[in-house]
Amino acid sequence: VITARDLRRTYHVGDSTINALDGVSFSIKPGEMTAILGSSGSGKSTLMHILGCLDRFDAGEYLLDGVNVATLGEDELARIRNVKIGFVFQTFNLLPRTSALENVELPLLYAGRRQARERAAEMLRLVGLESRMDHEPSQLSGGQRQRVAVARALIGDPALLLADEPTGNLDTKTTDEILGLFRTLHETGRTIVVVTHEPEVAAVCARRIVLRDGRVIEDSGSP
Amino acid sequence: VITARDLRRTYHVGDSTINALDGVSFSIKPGEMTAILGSSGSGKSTLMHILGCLDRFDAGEYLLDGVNVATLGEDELARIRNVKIGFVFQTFNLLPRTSALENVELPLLYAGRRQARERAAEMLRLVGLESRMDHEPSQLSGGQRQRVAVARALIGDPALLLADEPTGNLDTKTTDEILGLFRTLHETGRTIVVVTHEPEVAAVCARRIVLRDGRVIEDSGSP
Ligand SMILES: Nc1ncnc2c1ncn2[C@@H]1O[C@H](COP(=O)(O)OP(=O)(O)OP(=O)(O)O)[C@@H](O)[C@H]1O
Ligand SMILES: Nc1ncnc2c1ncn2[C@@H]1O[C@H](COP(=O)(O)OP(=O)(O)OP(=O)(O)O)[C@@H](O)[C@H]1O
Ligand SMILES: [Mg+2]
Ligand SMILES: [Mg+2]
Repeated sequence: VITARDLRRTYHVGDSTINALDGVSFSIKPGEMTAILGSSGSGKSTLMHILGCLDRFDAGEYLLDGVNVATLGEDELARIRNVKIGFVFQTFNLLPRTSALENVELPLLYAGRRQARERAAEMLRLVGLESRMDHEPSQLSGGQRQRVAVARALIGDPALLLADEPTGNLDTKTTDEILGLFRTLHETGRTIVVVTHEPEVAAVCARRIVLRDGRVIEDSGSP
Repeated sequence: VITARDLRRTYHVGDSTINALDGVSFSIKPGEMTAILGSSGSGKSTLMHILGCLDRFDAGEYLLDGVNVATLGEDELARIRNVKIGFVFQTFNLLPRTSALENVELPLLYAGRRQARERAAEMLRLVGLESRMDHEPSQLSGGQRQRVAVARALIGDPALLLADEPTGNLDTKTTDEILGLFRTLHETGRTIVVVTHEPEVAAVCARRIVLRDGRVIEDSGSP
């Protein structure tokens, strides 16, 4: 479902050039659950943003379900982001003056789906936040905000879930609950890619890709 | 150095009342290194903000070095926050259009200390960010932002370090480096309180306090 070929992404700050991705290649089959690991600054979030069609790349090729993403227009990219992909951001990216319930239902409203509010309430129940539905992000703990971000990513029942460190702010028990939701989604055949630093999260992934300095240094699934 | 007696903090959202802290009591001696654990939403950040003189409490008593914090005026509280305490926020709270170097030197500028810039550069070197000093927060990875927040908290060589989940976005190796810095600070006799979900961080703390639903349910140091 994902084919990345020699992806490159460069940033420029002052006179310096940062090769955030320095030639990343791998293929992910439909239904695989993959962990992406690597030290802080190794390029994981940069890669996830490209896979999620949230950011461009400077060189290489990205095929999503066989379609060359570089050839797509903004409308088509927006449709893919809202309908096909669920994305959990490392920094949550919740709307500030908006309740947890309204934050979670947003992807369904964009997709024109019915019963957005009921589904959002159900999703928040599944992540253990049914007593926090009307709280705004500033009225939630760090881990509660993280769970709202997870609920929002899962609500559209996405074909591809991309989760960038979805449990970093959670205790073990709450982490297990979130992992349980990911496994339930996975069992319906969805493809899941999780960036994580936590061994218990990597442990539930059949496949493991490790980045260092913008390159793949390990890939348990490579032929 | 810290005496908390029956601390209470209540939030109101709509018609509901949330007892974020529901009678928290403990004493921390000078030079102790304490881990605060508890599930997501159990009150850890709320407690840390009160200990850091960043937030008020609704009932109970907080003595910091024998001084009753409720009797202090805003100027004195500001001085304590900037000079005596180093605080690592769960959400980092970095200034946006400001380089890592400028973010880190800020506490020293507030305290009127000399050589703020040289010390900030040294601090960033210690957290592994010497090649990122001129980057703004939006030009840093999640774990790099977290390390800037740690550097800023440590730069004033604070008597009391309060760190709210300082390694949640870091891989194991980088976590160990940060823990090394905390242990170095601890060995000079400083008092350290760390909120964490990570066993390897709790493991370096001699004392452990566990919260649930705004109460202390476990305290390895209580008499
Ligand atoms: N401004 C607020 N208004 C209303 N409720 C709040 C507010 N801030 C926090 N809360 C609630 O108070 C409780 C404690 O929050 P706190 O941030 O202290 O939790 P925490 O233990 O730090 O959790 P985490 O591990 O997820 O960071 C949570 O249930 C949260 O929903
Ligand atoms: N907008 C930007 N401008 C300049 N450099 C950037 C920018 N965004 C990221 N970088 C740099 O690119 C590198 C990769 O960043 P990325 O966010 O992908 O790392 P990461 O693997 O997700 O790290 P972490 O585990 O800390 O979240 C980092 O060294 C970072 O400093
Ligand atoms: Mg990242
Ligand atoms: Mg917290």
